[in-house]
Amino acid sequence: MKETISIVNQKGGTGKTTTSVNLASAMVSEGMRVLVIDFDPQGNLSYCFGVDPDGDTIANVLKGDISLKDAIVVSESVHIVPANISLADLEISLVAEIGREFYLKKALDTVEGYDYIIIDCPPSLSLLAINALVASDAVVVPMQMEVMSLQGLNQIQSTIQKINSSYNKSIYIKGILPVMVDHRRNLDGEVEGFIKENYNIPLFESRIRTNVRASEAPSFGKSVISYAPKSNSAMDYINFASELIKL
Amino acid sequence: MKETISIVNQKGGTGKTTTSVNLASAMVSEGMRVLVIDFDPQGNLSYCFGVDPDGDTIANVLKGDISLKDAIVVSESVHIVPANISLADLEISLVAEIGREFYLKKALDTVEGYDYIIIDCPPSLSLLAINALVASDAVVVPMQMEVMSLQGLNQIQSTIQKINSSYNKSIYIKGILPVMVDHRRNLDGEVEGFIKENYNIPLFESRIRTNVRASEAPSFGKSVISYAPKSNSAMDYINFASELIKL
Ligand SMILES: Nc1ncnc2c1ncn2[C@@H]1O[C@H](COP(=O)(O)OP(=O)(O)OP(=O)(O)O)[C@@H](O)[C@H]1O
Ligand SMILES: Nc1ncnc2c1ncn2[C@@H]1O[C@H](COP(=O)(O)OP(=O)(O)OP(=O)(O)O)[C@@H](O)[C@H]1O
Ligand SMILES: [Mg+2]
Ligand SMILES: [Mg+2]
Repeated sequence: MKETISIVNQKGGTGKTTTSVNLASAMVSEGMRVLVIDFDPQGNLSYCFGVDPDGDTIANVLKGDISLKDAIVVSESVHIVPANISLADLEISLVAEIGREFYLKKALDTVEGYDYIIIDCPPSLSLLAINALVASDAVVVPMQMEVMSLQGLNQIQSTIQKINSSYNKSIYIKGILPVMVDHRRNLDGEVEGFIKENYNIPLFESRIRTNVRASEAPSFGKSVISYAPKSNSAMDYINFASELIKL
Repeated sequence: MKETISIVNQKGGTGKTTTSVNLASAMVSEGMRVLVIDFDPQGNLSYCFGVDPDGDTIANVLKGDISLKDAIVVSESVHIVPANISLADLEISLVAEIGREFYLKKALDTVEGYDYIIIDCPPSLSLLAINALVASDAVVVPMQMEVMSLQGLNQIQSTIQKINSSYNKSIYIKGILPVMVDHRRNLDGEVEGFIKENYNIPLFESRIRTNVRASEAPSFGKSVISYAPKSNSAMDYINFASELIKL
């Protein structure tokens, strides 16, 4: 019953990391066993969970230094494989390798016992993101309801199509998650309407509202579920976890 | 008197493109001759200026198909070299080339007559960003006053130091520009204070406040200076342009 989900959006700052952290934490509080892979050389997810950036990382795993199991650290009962800048060099060295798109998939195939594996992706559709997609069953696209955010949707769709026809016959977009939503702005409703009319991609029911607690939590090395459990952002992510688990 | 400025931040969604578009437009309204290079395969800057994404782009220039001069299009009196997804393939093909860090610099050396050249960079510190830095006199770092944004500052500093010691002896960070500022939030003031105490990087006087007009403008293919000249964001960018020109 394991499902591997990539959190993807090549547009920057669309709440990918915030969603990876809080979705994982919310799922665990619903009794799920969850593994999160920090797959961004920026290492933001690792920072959000208060993980030491200088230990073993996913780059060491993909290089073959250690097994994935041995790279796992635990925070808030979430299992995490950290990342740091060494992942950027790893990506460059991978470019020349045969089967370069399958390195993450092969590593994830060595572990079992998880209900969900979540992969936090960088703001690009380069080789790292391709590895994440090839290794995944489904994709969640966190999106700001902004004009500039619409720009990237076509590219995400065509990337998934290419992966479907070459490497991973069954990956699909589970849905778009509107994040940093502000219901007072007309723009949010307009962008949402535009997506429903022009794209054949499901929109989740859940909405993640803008809430300062979500951006404060990382400085305490905690998810917002743990840092501010009664806040809007904690409630929103718990709703989203329930919606996702029921699908 | 030409100065080439890279708009850099490997953290996503920190207002790099919004700053590149509106700084360029504001400088032109102050009588400057400005060239902007869209250097992100997402092509957001090109979209913001209403430029056709399927014409000649900076990728064609770097491949040697056409001269930089012939790739220039004009919008709001700003000279623009567009970009689209072909820049991503160009980056990959550049990895193996000798002198791969100097391709943009060589292209920019073929034009003259500009007071400022502005380069809009992608959310990464990969080969494209390195080309931009090697070609630049100075760097502006637009930053949200958020905990997660602080994460990247060390990396930017060490990247600039490495470039100084290898390729471009004189590039420096002109300053950090706080963007999407919300004075009602305590977090903004705390992050600003943290930067002043812990980093030896200048903070500009100007502040770019959060203002929905800035995010509406792109759907009209205009800068916010042109779309909503009396809005807070237009005023803030005009202030910033004056501050920069006087430095
Ligand atoms: N619901 C929210 N309310 C308020 N702030 C938020 C919310 N979600 C995210 N943020 C803030 O917005 C910024 C961007 O979020 P985040 O880093 O999660 O995006 P990202 O897509 O992972 O960025 P990148 O493209 O750099 O990987 C961060 O400073 C984060 O704290
Ligand atoms: N001052 C502002 N007020 C309101 N919204 C803003 C402001 N500046 C930028 N935005 C919005 O925030 C989002 C991110 O801005 P922008 O695309 O300029 O950042 P970026 O750093 O270029 O992102 P990327 O890392 O993807 O290149 C966009 O939707 C933009 O319209
Ligand atoms: Mg992230
Ligand atoms: Mg941009």
